[in-house]
Amino acid sequence: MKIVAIANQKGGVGKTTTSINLATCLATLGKERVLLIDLDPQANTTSGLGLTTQPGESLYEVLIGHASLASKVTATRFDNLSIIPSDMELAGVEIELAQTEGHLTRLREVLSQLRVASMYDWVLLDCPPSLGVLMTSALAAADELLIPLQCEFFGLEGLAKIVHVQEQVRLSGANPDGRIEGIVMTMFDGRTNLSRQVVDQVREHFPEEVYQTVIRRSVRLGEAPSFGQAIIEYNSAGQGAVDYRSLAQEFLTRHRQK
Amino acid sequence: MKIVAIANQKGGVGKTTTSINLATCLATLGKERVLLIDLDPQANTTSGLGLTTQPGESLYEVLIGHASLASKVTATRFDNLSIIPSDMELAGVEIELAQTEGHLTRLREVLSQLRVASMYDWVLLDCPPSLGVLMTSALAAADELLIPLQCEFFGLEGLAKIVHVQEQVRLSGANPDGRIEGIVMTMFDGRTNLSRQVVDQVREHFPEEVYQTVIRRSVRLGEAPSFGQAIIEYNSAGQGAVDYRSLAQEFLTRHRQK
Ligand SMILES: Nc1ncnc2c1ncn2[C@@H]1O[C@H](COP(=O)(O)OP(=O)(O)OP(=O)(O)O)[C@@H](O)[C@H]1O
Ligand SMILES: Nc1ncnc2c1ncn2[C@@H]1O[C@H](COP(=O)(O)OP(=O)(O)OP(=O)(O)O)[C@@H](O)[C@H]1O
Ligand SMILES: [Mg+2]
Ligand SMILES: [Mg+2]
Repeated sequence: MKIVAIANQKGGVGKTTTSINLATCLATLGKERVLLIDLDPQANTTSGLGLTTQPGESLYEVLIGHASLASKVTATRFDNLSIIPSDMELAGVEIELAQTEGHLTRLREVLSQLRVASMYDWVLLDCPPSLGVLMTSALAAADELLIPLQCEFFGLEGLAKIVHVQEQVRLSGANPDGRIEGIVMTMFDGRTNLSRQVVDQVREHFPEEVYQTVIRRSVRLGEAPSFGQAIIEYNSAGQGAVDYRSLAQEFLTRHRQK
Repeated sequence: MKIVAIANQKGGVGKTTTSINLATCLATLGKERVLLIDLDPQANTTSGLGLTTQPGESLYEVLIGHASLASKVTATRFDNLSIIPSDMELAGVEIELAQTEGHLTRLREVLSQLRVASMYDWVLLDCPPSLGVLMTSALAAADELLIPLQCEFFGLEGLAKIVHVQEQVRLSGANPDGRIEGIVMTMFDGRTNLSRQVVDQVREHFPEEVYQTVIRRSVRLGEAPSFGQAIIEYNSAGQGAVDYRSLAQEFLTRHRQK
C-alpha cells in the first residue's frame, strides 16, 4: 500500500480534478483498490463525485480522537473505490491541531492503521491550497507527493515552495522516507506559448519527476463535477478521459518499475 | 478611505490578478491613492508586479509587534500606488497568531492607523486561498469584501462558504459594519455553456452584488505576471485591459453612489 498526497499550495491548479479522476481511473481500469480522502474543508472532491457533505462524516472527529478511521470510510458507486468525505468541521482542524503538540504527525498516526489492514493498494489525499496544518500533516503522512502544476507563471513560481515544504517535513524527522513521486502538468493549452514555455522549464529542472502525460485544458473536465461525475462517466471518449486514463497507466508503470 | 479585502477561499479564481489590475487601474486612470497589501505567503501579487520578495519586508514583523506599518510600505513605479509586499515569513503567522488571544482583530488594529493618516483612498488586501487566520483577520479588518468568482462549478459552490465566513466574522463583533461590496465574475469563456450558466445563477442569487463587468478569460492576463507587469502595461489595448479598466470604473461608480 502507498499513501500519496496530491498537493500544491497554489490554488486552482487541478488537485481535486486529479484526485477524482486518477482515483476513478485506477479503480476501474487498473482494478486497484483505492481509498480517496478529501482533506480540503471546501469538500470539492466530495461534491465532485456527487456526494453530499454532512457534518460529522469527515476525518475531523478521527483527528481529535473521538472516532475511529474505519467509521468514516464510505463506499462509492465504483467497486474498488472508497472515500472519506470532507465537511466544514475540517476547517476547525487548522486552528485546533495547531495548538496541540505533535500536530504534524497526528494524521500520520491515524493513517498508519491502514498499513496493517492492507485493504487498499493506494490511499490518495486531496489537499487544500494552503501552507497550513492540513497540508503539512498530509506531507508528513504520505509516502509520496504528486504535484499537479498548472501551465501558468504563478504555477511555476509555486513549485519551488511546495518542493521546499516537502523537504522541510522530511528533514524534520516526521517523514524521513517521504519523496516527490511526480509532477503532473495540468490545464495545458496547446494554442499558447505560455503553456509550452512552462512545460519546457519544468522538464528542464525536474526531468525525472515530470510525467510524460500532460492534462490538456478541456471544458468537459470543468463541467463533469457539476453533474457529480468523474470524467470517465461524463465524457468517456473525450480528451479529458484520454488524458486521465493515460495518467493512471503511467502512474502504475512508474510504480512497477521502482 | 476604505479597506477592501479581495478574498475567496477557493483557489485560483483570480484574486491576485484582480488585486494587481484593479489597483493599477484605480491608481492610473482614476488617480486614486492606493495601498496594495499582499497577505498571501505565496507572494504572487509581489512577484506579479515584478518585485522580488525579500524576507523581512512583509507585514509579519508588524503583526507580531516588532515593526511599524509605515516601515513596510514601499513605493512602486506607479505614482499613486504603494505596496506592502509578502514573504514566506507570513506563512508563520497562520500558526503563531492562531495561538494568541485576539488573533482575529490583530490586523484590524494594525491597519486602523491608516485611517488616521488618510494618505490613501483605497487599501486593497490580496488574500490567500484558505479559511485560516490570514483570511479571517483580513475580513475582520476590511470595510468591504470583493469576491472574485471563477465561472466554474467549484467556484459557484465556494460562494456560499465565503459569504458564510464573512457573516460569522461580522456577527462575532470583530467587524460589525463589514459588508460584501461585490462579486466579480472571472475567467468567463463565452464559448462554453458552463460560464454562462454560472453567471446566470450568480446574478439570480446576488443581483445587487454582481458587477456588470465580467472579466473574460484572456491568455495575456496569464502572461503579464511572468513579465512582472500589470495588464495595462503588458497589453494595454487588449481584452484584459479593457475588462479591468471597466471594473475600476464600475468600482468607483458604485462607491460614489453609496
Ligand atoms: N484540465 C482541465 N481543463 C479545464 N478545466 C479544468 C481542468 N482541470 C481542472 N479544471 C477546472 O479548473 C478549476 C480548478 O481545478 P480544481 O478545483 O481541481 O483545482 P484545485 O487545485 O483542487 O483547487 P483548490 O486549490 O481550490 O483546491 C475547477 O473549476 C476545475 O473544474
Ligand atoms: N481572466 C483571466 N484569463 C486568463 N487567465 C487568468 C485570468 N485571471 C487569472 N488568470 C490566471 O489564472 C491563474 C489563477 O489566477 P490568480 O493566481 O490570480 O488566482 P488566485 O485566486 O489569486 O489564486 P490563489 O488562490 O492561488 O491565490 C493565474 O495563473 C492567472 O495568471
Ligand atoms: Mg481542490
Ligand atoms: Mg492569489
